[in-house]
Amino acid sequence: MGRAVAVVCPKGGVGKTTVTVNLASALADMGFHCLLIGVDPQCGLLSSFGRDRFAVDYGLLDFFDPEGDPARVVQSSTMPNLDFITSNVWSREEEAELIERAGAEPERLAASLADYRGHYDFLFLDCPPNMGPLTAAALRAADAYLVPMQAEELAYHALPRLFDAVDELARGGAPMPELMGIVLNQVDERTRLASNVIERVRDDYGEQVFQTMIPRTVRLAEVAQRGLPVNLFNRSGAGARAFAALAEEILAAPARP
Amino acid sequence: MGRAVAVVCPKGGVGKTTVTVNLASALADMGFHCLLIGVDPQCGLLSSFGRDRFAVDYGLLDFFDPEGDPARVVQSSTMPNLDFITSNVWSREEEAELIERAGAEPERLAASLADYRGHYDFLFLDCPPNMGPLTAAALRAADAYLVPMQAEELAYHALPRLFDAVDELARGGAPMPELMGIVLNQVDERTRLASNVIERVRDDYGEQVFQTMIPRTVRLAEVAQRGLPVNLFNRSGAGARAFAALAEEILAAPARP
Ligand SMILES: Nc1ncnc2c1ncn2[C@@H]1O[C@H](COP(=O)(O)OP(=O)(O)OP(=O)(O)O)[C@@H](O)[C@H]1O
Ligand SMILES: Nc1ncnc2c1ncn2[C@@H]1O[C@H](COP(=O)(O)OP(=O)(O)OP(=O)(O)O)[C@@H](O)[C@H]1O
Ligand SMILES: [Mg+2]
Ligand SMILES: [Mg+2]
Repeated sequence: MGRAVAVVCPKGGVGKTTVTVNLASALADMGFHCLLIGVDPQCGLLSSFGRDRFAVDYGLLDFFDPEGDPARVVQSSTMPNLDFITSNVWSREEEAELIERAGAEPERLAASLADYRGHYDFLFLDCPPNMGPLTAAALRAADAYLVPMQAEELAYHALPRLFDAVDELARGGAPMPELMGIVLNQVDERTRLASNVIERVRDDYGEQVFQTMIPRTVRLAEVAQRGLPVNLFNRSGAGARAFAALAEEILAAPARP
Repeated sequence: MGRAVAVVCPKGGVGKTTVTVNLASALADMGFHCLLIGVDPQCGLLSSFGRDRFAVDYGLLDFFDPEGDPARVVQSSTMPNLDFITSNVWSREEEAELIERAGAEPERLAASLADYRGHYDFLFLDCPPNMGPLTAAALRAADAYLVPMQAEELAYHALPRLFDAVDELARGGAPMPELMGIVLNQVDERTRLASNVIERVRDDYGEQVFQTMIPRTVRLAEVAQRGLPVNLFNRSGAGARAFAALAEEILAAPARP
């Protein structure tokens, strides 16, 4: 059975989409079948695979919309072992409708994904920058959640808010996944700010912080422009190597009891 | 009468909070009285002034909550000419309530701010990374809106979605402000990616893109850690100079008819 992993952080721009795409691609490289689900209405996943929003009709909304067609939501990424489901909302009105349906039927995403767990080794859910109904639905559907953060002050401050929100959902009766870990991303180790934040986050969260840190590299910023994960155009670079190391670290970690 | 400016971009992490704090501080330096309003429940403004969320009781929620106390929402930043109103929600439940009230009474924020416009030259509204009810309320309260973006692909893709959302709100009858401009932030001009995106955004949006670009500097990333705008601890650096230039460019621009 495939492992469903929600990629979550209410702070914007920490690298949820970038980590989702490049970690999945590193796992796909090792032969694991991965399905990526764009839960974020921004459609960042679609751009990361070089696809235009007009090119795809079916997606996340079809899981929540009674008139939708869930059978047609999976798109091939043209890369082996890597498929995706995009968020297929564009207007504010559609987005508000999706959020409302996710709030009304929070377990619907989990139920819709159940069929896919038999076909994939990993299912990654790329969440929007908030802890609202869509992120809550993704957490309910997940076995674990992964938290990217920048080695910067505002991202550090977002962590207690994130974990409080997960606790609040659990207190409300929602099944919450285990924390897979916190991964530091866009790290420039030369700066005092970064080493200061890294030290504090390792002090506070200890083993829950991955050893592997993803550096800020131009190649990683180019992923969305090229429409390719970094290991497919810069295999030997620091970015691809870091995501391969992260994949190894995740595979080696025993799933918490 | 003070000018109300909403700082908006649905893409996370482009620098809405950083631009709000440092642009306002550059204007405060020139003698303009500025009020910053944290419309984003993440409370990024509070951190940027080194304040702890437990230290402030009154804020945005008091505008929307019938039992609130709007008279006590303005906090002094300890810097001359710079005050702020923070978002004072923490839990998911409180945030959901704030969003619901903003959706139900979208003109409430504009009405609450009306009193302050006589006391300040500029009122900046720092918005969350989405185009939902809080951003919509901020746009209704504003005379103009400012769009920070990174010189990166996913931020570039966010622009049509942003402008479509503003058009959609206008079609729905909401008074929408004029576009003050798009400001490129976190720019590393040495990369091909940045110059490529800059070229495209200037091609597409022409005069609507400010000439001034804000570079990515470590000092700017340190603002939230120090709890001070960059011109108060690194006055001669590239970050402070860029924000002073942006302030000049904004002051020089004729308000559009
Ligand atoms: N390690 C990295 N090196 C260089 N650039 C990066 C890295 N990680 C992310 N980026 C870039 O930083 C920006 C933010 O990353 P991304 O969009 O993945 O974050 P996000 O958390 O998904 O954002 P949002 O909150 O809007 O969903 C993007 O332009 C991306 O290309
Ligand atoms: N010009 C810059 N140079 C260096 N760091 C910057 C710059 N602008 C922003 N940052 C840093 O980048 C991160 C994102 O910026 P910020 O939080 O202001 O963006 P935002 O759009 O307000 O994010 P959100 O979408 O979460 O509200 C922060 O850690 C901030 O310190
Ligand atoms: Mg994203
Ligand atoms: Mg912000």
